[in-house]
Amino acid sequence: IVKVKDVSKVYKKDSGVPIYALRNVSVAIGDGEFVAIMGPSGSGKSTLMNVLGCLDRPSEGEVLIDGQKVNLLDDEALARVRNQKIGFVFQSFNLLPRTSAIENVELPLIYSERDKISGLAKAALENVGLGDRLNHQPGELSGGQQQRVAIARALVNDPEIILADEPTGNLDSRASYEILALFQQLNRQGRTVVIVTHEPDIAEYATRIIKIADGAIESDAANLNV
Amino acid sequence: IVKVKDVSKVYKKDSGVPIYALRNVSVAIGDGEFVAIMGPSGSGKSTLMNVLGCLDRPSEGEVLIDGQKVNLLDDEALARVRNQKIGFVFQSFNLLPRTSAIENVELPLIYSERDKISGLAKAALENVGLGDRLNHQPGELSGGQQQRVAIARALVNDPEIILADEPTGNLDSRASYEILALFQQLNRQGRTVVIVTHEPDIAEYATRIIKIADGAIESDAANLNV
Ligand SMILES: Nc1ncnc2c1ncn2[C@@H]1O[C@H](COP(=O)(O)OP(=O)(O)OP(=O)(O)O)[C@@H](O)[C@H]1O
Ligand SMILES: Nc1ncnc2c1ncn2[C@@H]1O[C@H](COP(=O)(O)OP(=O)(O)OP(=O)(O)O)[C@@H](O)[C@H]1O
Ligand SMILES: [Mg+2]
Ligand SMILES: [Mg+2]
Repeated sequence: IVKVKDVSKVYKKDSGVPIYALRNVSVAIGDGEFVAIMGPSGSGKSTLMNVLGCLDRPSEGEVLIDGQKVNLLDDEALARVRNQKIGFVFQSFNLLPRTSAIENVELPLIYSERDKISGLAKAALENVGLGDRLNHQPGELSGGQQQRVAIARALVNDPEIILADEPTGNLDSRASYEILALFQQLNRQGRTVVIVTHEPDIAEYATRIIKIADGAIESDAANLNV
Repeated sequence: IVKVKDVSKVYKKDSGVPIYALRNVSVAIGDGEFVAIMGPSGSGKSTLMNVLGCLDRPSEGEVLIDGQKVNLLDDEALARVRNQKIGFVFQSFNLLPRTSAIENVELPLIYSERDKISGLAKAALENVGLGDRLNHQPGELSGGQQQRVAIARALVNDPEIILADEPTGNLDSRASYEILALFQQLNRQGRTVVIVTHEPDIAEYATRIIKIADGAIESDAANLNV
C-alpha cells in the first residue's frame, strides 16, 4: 500500500560534505500492517516518514501509494492523495498556534469537504481524552495535550494509512498505552499503521520492526514477541 | 536552594470553570539534590517547572531562590536571577528558528556577558554529540538533535540549578542515557538538577522522586533504589 524504492535524500549544507539523510532505502508496507520504525536520533526516521507520507520528495527513487507513482505528481495532486489517504502525526505536532484544538482538528475535514458532518472533530478529541479542552489554543495546553491534538487531527478523516512520528514522546505511560490501544483498534479494523518510536515497549505493539541507522535500513523483520 | 510555598496557578478560560494547573503546592529543593518529577499528562509538571524556574509567576504563594523572594521582583530583575542561576530545558525546546544551533546556544552567554570567552557554545554542543551540526538551523535538525541543542543552551552558562522539562522525550535510549550521565556528572560537581520525566527508567537516576497529579503533590520521597 505504501512503497519506497531506492530512495535517497541528500542535503547540501554550505560547502560542507553532503548529508545523506536517506541512502538507497527500499521499504514495502502491505495493506493492514502495523510497523514500528526505530533507530538513533538523526538516523533518518522522520525523513523516511515524510517521504512515505508524501510530505517531502526524495532526491532519488520512487514512492508508490496504492501502486500510483506519487513522486511524479505536482504539489496539488500530491496534497490531494495525502489528504484522502494519509493521517500524519508530526514529531513536533505542527498545530496552528492562534487556533483552538477543535479548529485544528477540523482542518483535514475542511480540505476533504467532510466538515459538513458535525461532531467528527469533537469525537476525535474525546477519543484522546481532550473533551474538556476543545477551545484551548496550543499555548494553553500541556505538551502531552498538544501531542494528543496532533493525533486527533491525524485520525479525524478516517485515513487508510496512519503515519505517526514518535506519537507518545510527551505522554506518560497510561496515556501512551491508551494511544497505542487506539492505533491497535484502528489496525484491527483494517488501517495500515506505521509508528516511529524509540521506546521498545511501544514497538512491541507492532507486528514488524524496521531498524534504521545512518540513513539506511539496518534490519526489517517480523516482531516475534507479539 | 529553590523553594515554592503554597503556590497555586489558576487559568480562567472564557466563562468556564477555572483550571487549577497548581493548587497549594509546596516543594523545597536543597542545594545539590537530583530530583525527578513525574505525573500524568496535564497534571501540572511544566507549570511547576516554569514557576521554579522564574519563567512564570504563580497566582498565589511564594517562590524563593537562594532564600530571595523572587515572586516580588519585577520582570527585569527576575530575568537576571534566571540568567545567572538557572539553566532551563523547555519541553518544546523554544529554539529561535532563523538562527543556527551555535547562535542559539550562545544566547545565554550574551546576556551574562560571557560571550567574550570563545568556544563555550561549541564545547556545549560537542558535549551533546552535535559538533558536526553547529551551523544547522532548527529546521535542518532532527527532533532529537533540536532537543539536544536546547539542552546545550541550558548548560552553556554553567548554571547552579538545572531544570529540564522532559529532556529525553525525543531521544533514543543511548542518547537518553548519555544526557542523563551528563546531568549526573554535573550533579556530582555540585549542581542541583530537577528533571520532569514520564519514564521510570530515567527517574531512577534521581535521588528523590516527586509525583504530581491534578495540580497537587501526590507523593515526595527518596528514591530507595539508587
Ligand atoms: N534541511 C536539512 N538540512 C541539512 N540536514 C538535515 C536537514 N533535515 C534533516 N537533516 C539531517 O538529516 C538527518 C536525519 O534527520 P531525521 O529528522 O530524519 O532524523 P530522525 O531519525 O527522525 O531523528 P530523531 O530521532 O532525532 O527525530 C539528521 O542528521 C539531520 O541533521
Ligand atoms: N494558558 C492556559 N490556559 C488554560 N489552561 C492551561 C494553560 N496552560 C496550561 N493549562 C492547563 O494546565 C494544566 C497543566 O498543564 P502542564 O503543562 O503543567 O501539564 P504537564 O504536567 O506538564 O503535562 P504534560 O506531561 O502533558 O507536559 C493542563 O491541564 C493544561 O491544559
Ligand atoms: Mg525524527
Ligand atoms: Mg509538560
